[in-house]
Amino acid sequence: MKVWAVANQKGGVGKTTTTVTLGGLLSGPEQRVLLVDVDPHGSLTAYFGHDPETATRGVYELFSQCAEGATPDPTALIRESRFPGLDLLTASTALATLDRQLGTRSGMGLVLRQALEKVEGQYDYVLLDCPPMLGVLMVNALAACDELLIPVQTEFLALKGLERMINTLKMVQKSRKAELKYRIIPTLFDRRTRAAHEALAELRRLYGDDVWPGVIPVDTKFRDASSAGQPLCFMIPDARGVLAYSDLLEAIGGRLSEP
Amino acid sequence: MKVWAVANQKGGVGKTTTTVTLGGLLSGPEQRVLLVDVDPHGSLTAYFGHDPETATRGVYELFSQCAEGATPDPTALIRESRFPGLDLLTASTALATLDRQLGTRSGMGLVLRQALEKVEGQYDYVLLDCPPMLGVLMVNALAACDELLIPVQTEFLALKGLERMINTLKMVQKSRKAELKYRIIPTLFDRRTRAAHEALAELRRLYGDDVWPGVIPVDTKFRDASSAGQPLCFMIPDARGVLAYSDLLEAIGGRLSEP
Ligand SMILES: Nc1ncnc2c1ncn2[C@@H]1O[C@H](COP(=O)(O)OP(=O)(O)OP(=O)(O)O)[C@@H](O)[C@H]1O
Ligand SMILES: Nc1ncnc2c1ncn2[C@@H]1O[C@H](COP(=O)(O)OP(=O)(O)OP(=O)(O)O)[C@@H](O)[C@H]1O
Ligand SMILES: [Mg+2]
Ligand SMILES: [Mg+2]
Repeated sequence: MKVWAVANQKGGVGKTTTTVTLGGLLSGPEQRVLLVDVDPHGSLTAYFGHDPETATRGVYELFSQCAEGATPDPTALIRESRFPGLDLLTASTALATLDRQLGTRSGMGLVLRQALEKVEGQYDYVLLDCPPMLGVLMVNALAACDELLIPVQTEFLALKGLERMINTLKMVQKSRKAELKYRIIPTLFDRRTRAAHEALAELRRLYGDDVWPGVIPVDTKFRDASSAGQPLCFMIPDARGVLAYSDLLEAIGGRLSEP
Repeated sequence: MKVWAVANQKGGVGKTTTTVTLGGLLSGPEQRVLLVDVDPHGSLTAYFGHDPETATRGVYELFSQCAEGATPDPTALIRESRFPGLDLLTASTALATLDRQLGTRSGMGLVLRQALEKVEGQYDYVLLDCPPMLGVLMVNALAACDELLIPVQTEFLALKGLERMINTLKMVQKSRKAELKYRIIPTLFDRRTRAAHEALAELRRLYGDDVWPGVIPVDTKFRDASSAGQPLCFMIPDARGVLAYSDLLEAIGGRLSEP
């Protein structure tokens, strides 16, 4: 079971879009994928038609199980989506109160990791969609994943924020046993603007091999897919954005599900 | 002194771009504006050339003053920008630890409001750039402001998240004396895509007069402005995006500074 986290403290860089699209490409009758929404805002949860305001079975319950002394177990909390082989662990707005509730209480950084150990073998891939903020939820996701995907918008402000994300990783790295591999994914690349080409060149200069050699282009069909509540690869399999994410999957060792 | 907060829990909708552009349009030799970066990620701080990793004088210090029992006073923390009449109160990454540190300690929701009372009369406008997450920082900004601007991307996922933002307001409203007026600002409007027109129509149907009648169009020059570290109105005064923000200012009662 491969566990990938999709994270960046900068907002609106394509974290949810990356999680949904990769989940769509990986899942099928022979290959099972679990998408976990670790963001209190619940974009992924809403994408699949659930309401984070009222959701009562999801990631938050893992933390309440742990606070009561039990080992967190997601089995009864997981929901099926309408797509074969694609399951969900949803978010709720209550997750936004976790940092305040847990305060400086120790040991709450491994809740997600312990929970995913319970479903080892039931899924081929688990994808974690992270919130745009460093807190207990992001720390949980970074402790639970084998590899980290960092979507970065190809523009100046986003590059500035990336340094901070990498510094955060170095901080978390100290508390992990295995090395946390990460890969930077240039997203929302608009080939018509000079600023995008300059930002991309700068990104490759600063981070070299840590950056995936391809780019995810701007593709307005992602917006249509989100209003339809389905991964774009199920709607328009040869859309520009889908083909780019398929190339990414090959580069990071993901096996595309047989269509 | 008018205090406006720019907030939305959804990431990447143009909060920082709105704060910077309105700040540029309002500020000048005769009209003084304070921009406050309330986001631990520090996009606004980085935009003006400061580093949120190392910044030691800013919003975080207001909270430490308050935790030590003093009344928070921003006077010594405010920095001048290189633009006349435009000052900054910067963010630092340490702000991300506030929720955990403060835990359920009461009374920390009014720090920003008390601090801004200390500079009453020194500024004509104060703009608060909020983080994409509900926590003690957002609560502080909502308690400190007279009016709230909510940038909303004109697409499906962002509309779903808006409901949650409005519910949050209703929650915070209970603890405020004066009514919190808000206005929804359609941003990143791409007139070439059907999804944008549909989302805009749906936004107006759901929220009626709470939505500003105009739109902020997609304008790639905002990206060039952010790499140049200056508000777009100082670089290209008649750019599409700048003209749209000037229209917005007129609608919300802002006085454009004499160029
Ligand atoms: N390659 C793309 N082309 C066009 N639009 C895109 C692309 N990727 C993402 N988007 C759009 O950009 C917006 C932001 O994307 P998304 O919500 O995935 O970002 P995020 O990083 O998850 O945001 P948040 O920080 O709020 O969690 C969405 O409207 C999405 O449809
Ligand atoms: N009207 C616009 N046209 C084109 N690009 C825009 C526009 N408004 C914002 N942008 C770009 O979109 C990206 C996101 O904008 P911005 O950082 O202002 O959003 P935000 O809501 O502050 O994000 P965060 O949630 O991370 O704080 C930036 O790259 C910015 O340059
Ligand atoms: Mg997201
Ligand atoms: Mg911002």
